[in-house]
Amino acid sequence: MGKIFVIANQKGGVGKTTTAINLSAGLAAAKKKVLLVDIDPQGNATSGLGVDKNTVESSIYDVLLNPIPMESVMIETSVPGLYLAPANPSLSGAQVEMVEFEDRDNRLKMALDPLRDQFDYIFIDTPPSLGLLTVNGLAAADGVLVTLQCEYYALEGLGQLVETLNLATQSINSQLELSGVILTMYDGRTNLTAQVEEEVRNFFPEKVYQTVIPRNIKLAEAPSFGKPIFVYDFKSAGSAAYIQLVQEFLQRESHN
Amino acid sequence: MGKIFVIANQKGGVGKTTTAINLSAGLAAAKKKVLLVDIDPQGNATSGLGVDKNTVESSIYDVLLNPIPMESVMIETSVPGLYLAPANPSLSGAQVEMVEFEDRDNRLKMALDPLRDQFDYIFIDTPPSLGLLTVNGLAAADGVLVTLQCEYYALEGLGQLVETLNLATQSINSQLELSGVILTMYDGRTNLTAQVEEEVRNFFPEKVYQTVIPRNIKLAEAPSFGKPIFVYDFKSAGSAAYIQLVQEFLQRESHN
Ligand SMILES: Nc1ncnc2c1ncn2[C@@H]1O[C@H](COP(=O)(O)OP(=O)(O)OP(=O)(O)O)[C@@H](O)[C@H]1O
Ligand SMILES: Nc1ncnc2c1ncn2[C@@H]1O[C@H](COP(=O)(O)OP(=O)(O)OP(=O)(O)O)[C@@H](O)[C@H]1O
Ligand SMILES: [Mg+2]
Ligand SMILES: [Mg+2]
Repeated sequence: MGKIFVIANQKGGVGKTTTAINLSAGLAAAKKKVLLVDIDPQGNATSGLGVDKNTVESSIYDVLLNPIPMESVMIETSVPGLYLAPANPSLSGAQVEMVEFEDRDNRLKMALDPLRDQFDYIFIDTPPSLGLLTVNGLAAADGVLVTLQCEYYALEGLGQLVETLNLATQSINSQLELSGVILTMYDGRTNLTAQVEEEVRNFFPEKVYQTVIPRNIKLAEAPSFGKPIFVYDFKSAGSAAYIQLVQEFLQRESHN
Repeated sequence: MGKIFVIANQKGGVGKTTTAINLSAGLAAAKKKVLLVDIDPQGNATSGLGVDKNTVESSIYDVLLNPIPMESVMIETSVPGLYLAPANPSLSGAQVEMVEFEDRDNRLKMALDPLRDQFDYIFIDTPPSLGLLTVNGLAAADGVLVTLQCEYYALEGLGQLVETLNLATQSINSQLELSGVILTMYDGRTNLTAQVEEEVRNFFPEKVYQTVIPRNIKLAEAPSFGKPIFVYDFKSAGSAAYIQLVQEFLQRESHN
């Protein structure tokens, strides 16, 4: 029975998409069957996996609005075992168009629940906001993975994010849990990183992954080739970190 | 007659707030009278200037919703000549609450226009989205400053941003122009930066500032002390770059 995770943080540029792509691709490489759902109108998870979002005919937009089944938009990626439900630019209109629907919070959940037994894991990449698209991700998921850049503004936003997760558990999804916090763009040489890490590990003792993702230029280069880090540069520090993350993710899941 | 600029880019984490704070503080240091308006519910421009957004009684939320005059929320910052209209967490509800207003796009414009002759420059910091808050910023402004991180996803999002700006000029603000593109987190040693810079300078020949903002840890440390970079570490590369940016901004404005 596949488990659904949403990768969320309203702070922008904190490694949500980079983690969504590399964690899901890494799990596929570990022989899991994985679906990555891109509900960010920017469509970075889509292009980061080498799919041209302007040529995608039907996308998550159609699944949420028309609706059409998720199966009809899912595509195989260049990574065996990894499937993608792509975004395209029309998704930026979805937020406003969905407001009128009675069940506007649960459109994604209704589309994903029937697919649970086809995948081991389903990941949802979200935009940097707490609007209706992200709410759909929170409603559909079993667990939230928060990527946290080791910098001041990202730390400051954590309180607001935790409040939103608590609200989500009360109003739209009582099963939702905070599955983990992943430190990204970690630079062990700076005081800033050390301060943020100390505060976050105190705040969420069990939840913060031991694995940290270092700042590594190869991770920023890989999306321009449409490839996960393992394919783009297997020997890089970024690749090693995400391989370790995949292992820790599987270990944590086996205890659940 | 004060000119109003909105700092926008729907891509997250590209240096919008860092530029909003340091450009406005730098102009104040150059004896201009400046107002910085924070319409991002994250309130990073507010905390980055040392103001505790949880103790702020009335904020931009009240200006947009009640409405109350901007003068009643404006506060003096620790930088002489720089005023702030702060955000607080209630702003995250504004987006949904404003949808019902007839004039929902122009609430900010109505609040700012009466203040034009009290300031030389007014800057608006926006959230990483193209929702109603950012639309209010586009409707209120004379010019848009786009901060662009020198990385692939940020470059990819430029097309969508330009389309949005064209739409904004047609539907909500015919005077709006693209005033400039500022390259941020620039790392001259990487191919990625060189590629992005080349593409962007070809795309917008005149608009891209000569001044680039280097990646500099001091810029990421300064907000945790609530200070602009000049006050936090005047000798840093980040400070030098923003001083140069202020000079180029004034030079470009004098030709307009
Ligand atoms: N560990 C890392 N080291 C270096 N660069 C990174 C790392 N992780 C992500 N990046 C780069 O930093 C930028 C921001 O990352 P990413 O786009 O994954 O964040 P995001 O949270 O998904 O952003 P948004 O809020 O816009 O959706 C991208 O250009 C990405 O390539
Ligand atoms: N030139 C720079 N060098 C190093 N760090 C920087 C630089 N500019 C910004 N930062 C840091 O990078 C992070 C993102 O910058 P910032 O918050 O200003 O971007 P933003 O576009 O306003 O983000 P959001 O989309 O969430 O509003 C912050 O932690 C900031 O301190
Ligand atoms: Mg993203
Ligand atoms: Mg910001």
